Amino acid sequence: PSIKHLIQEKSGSFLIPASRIAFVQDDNPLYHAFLILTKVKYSKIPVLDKDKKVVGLLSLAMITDKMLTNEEISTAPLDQLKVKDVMQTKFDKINFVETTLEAQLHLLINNAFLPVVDDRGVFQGLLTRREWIKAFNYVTHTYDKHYKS
Amino acid sequence: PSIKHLIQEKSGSFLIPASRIAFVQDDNPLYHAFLILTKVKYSKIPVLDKDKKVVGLLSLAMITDKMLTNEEISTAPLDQLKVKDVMQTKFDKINFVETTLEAQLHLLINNAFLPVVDDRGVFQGLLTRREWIKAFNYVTHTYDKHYKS
Ligand SMILES: Nc1ncnc2c1ncn2[C@@H]1O[C@@H]2COP(=O)(O)O[C@H]3[C@@H](O)[C@H](n4cnc5c(N)ncnc54)O[C@@H]3COP(=O)(O)O[C@H]2[C@H]1O
Ligand SMILES: Nc1ncnc2c1ncn2[C@@H]1O[C@@H]2COP(=O)(O)O[C@H]3[C@@H](O)[C@H](n4cnc5c(N)ncnc54)O[C@@H]3COP(=O)(O)O[C@H]2[C@H]1O
Repeated sequence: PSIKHLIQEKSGSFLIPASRIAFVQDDNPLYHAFLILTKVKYSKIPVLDKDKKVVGLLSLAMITDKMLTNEEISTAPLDQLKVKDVMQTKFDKINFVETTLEAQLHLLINNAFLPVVDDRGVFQGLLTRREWIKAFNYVTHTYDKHYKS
Repeated sequence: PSIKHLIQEKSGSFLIPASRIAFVQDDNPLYHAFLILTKVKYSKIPVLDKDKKVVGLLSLAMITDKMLTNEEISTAPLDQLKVKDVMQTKFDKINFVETTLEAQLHLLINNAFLPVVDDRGVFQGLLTRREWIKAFNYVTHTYDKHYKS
């Protein structure tokens, strides 16, 4: 069996389901998102709209960037702006049904995680580098043990 | 050849040298670190002391956590505190000479990156998940092409 087949067997368990993912909504005030990101400590999280579709990604740096004014560091933007005003709107996401394993791995070269959506764009969960590396670690131990040369 | 050997050939190029790494010093005021982290956009960076040894890791969340007071979000801590007052001091780091490839991969399961140091603890650069995944991606293409079954 090829490496690809060994990983394919394990890949069903890669998805971290939506229920375990920290997120914010696009219409939340920045104040709320600042608190969420400070407390959950994940560096970048998905942004969902009212229909649970993934519409952006958000990190603390996108928020603190608005706090840097000419004079000083200001907290005023936290009350004035919403998540949708600062979030990253250009990002990779995948539909498990349509995306091959090779395509997933290729995207994980430049993305620490990939939001997974269904055919209607509704958020299903995250595919993370950690899950992939765990599987690779397992596979190379298994493979090298049986096929050592 | 085993997967391990194929990766070992490429692993010389994994280290991102210290000259290309964004960092802060442990005695910098938080104000400075806040600006650095907001501008470079890396989510977590190494903290070095005067002797260029890695003494901690720093993210924006460690700084914003100090800004959450009972009343409101305050910028006062940015002037009052230093990087060493909030940085993460418990973290994994590796010495390339001493660490096997398996040990590196195992550590990358729970670490997005690993600071690399020499025998005196002086910062050499970072080993990142991105570099590992690029190598794995290359190796599986090569391996499966030659040893398909
Ligand atoms: N609370 C925690 N418990 C245990 N380990 C933790 C952790 N927070 C971070 N890590 C470790 O640090 C890595 C980088 O986390 P980061 O938050 O920068 O980057 C994360 C974050 O942006 C996002 N992410 C992961 N899990 C998430 C969740 N439950 N909710 C929201 N975003 C998540 O996916 C990125 C990659 O995650 P990955 O698991 O591959 O890699 C994680 C994981 O290995
Ligand atoms: N300016 C940029 N240009 C291109 N791609 C970018 C980028 N900033 C982030 N990325 C992509 O996002 C991933 C996660 O970045 P993050 O800053 O959360 O997490 C980073 C950051 O905490 C640290 N890191 C990487 N390069 C660094 C550098 N030059 N200076 C300081 N820290 C660095 O190592 C972690 C893992 O990095 P890795 O390369 O595996 O994975 C990176 C990379 O694939």
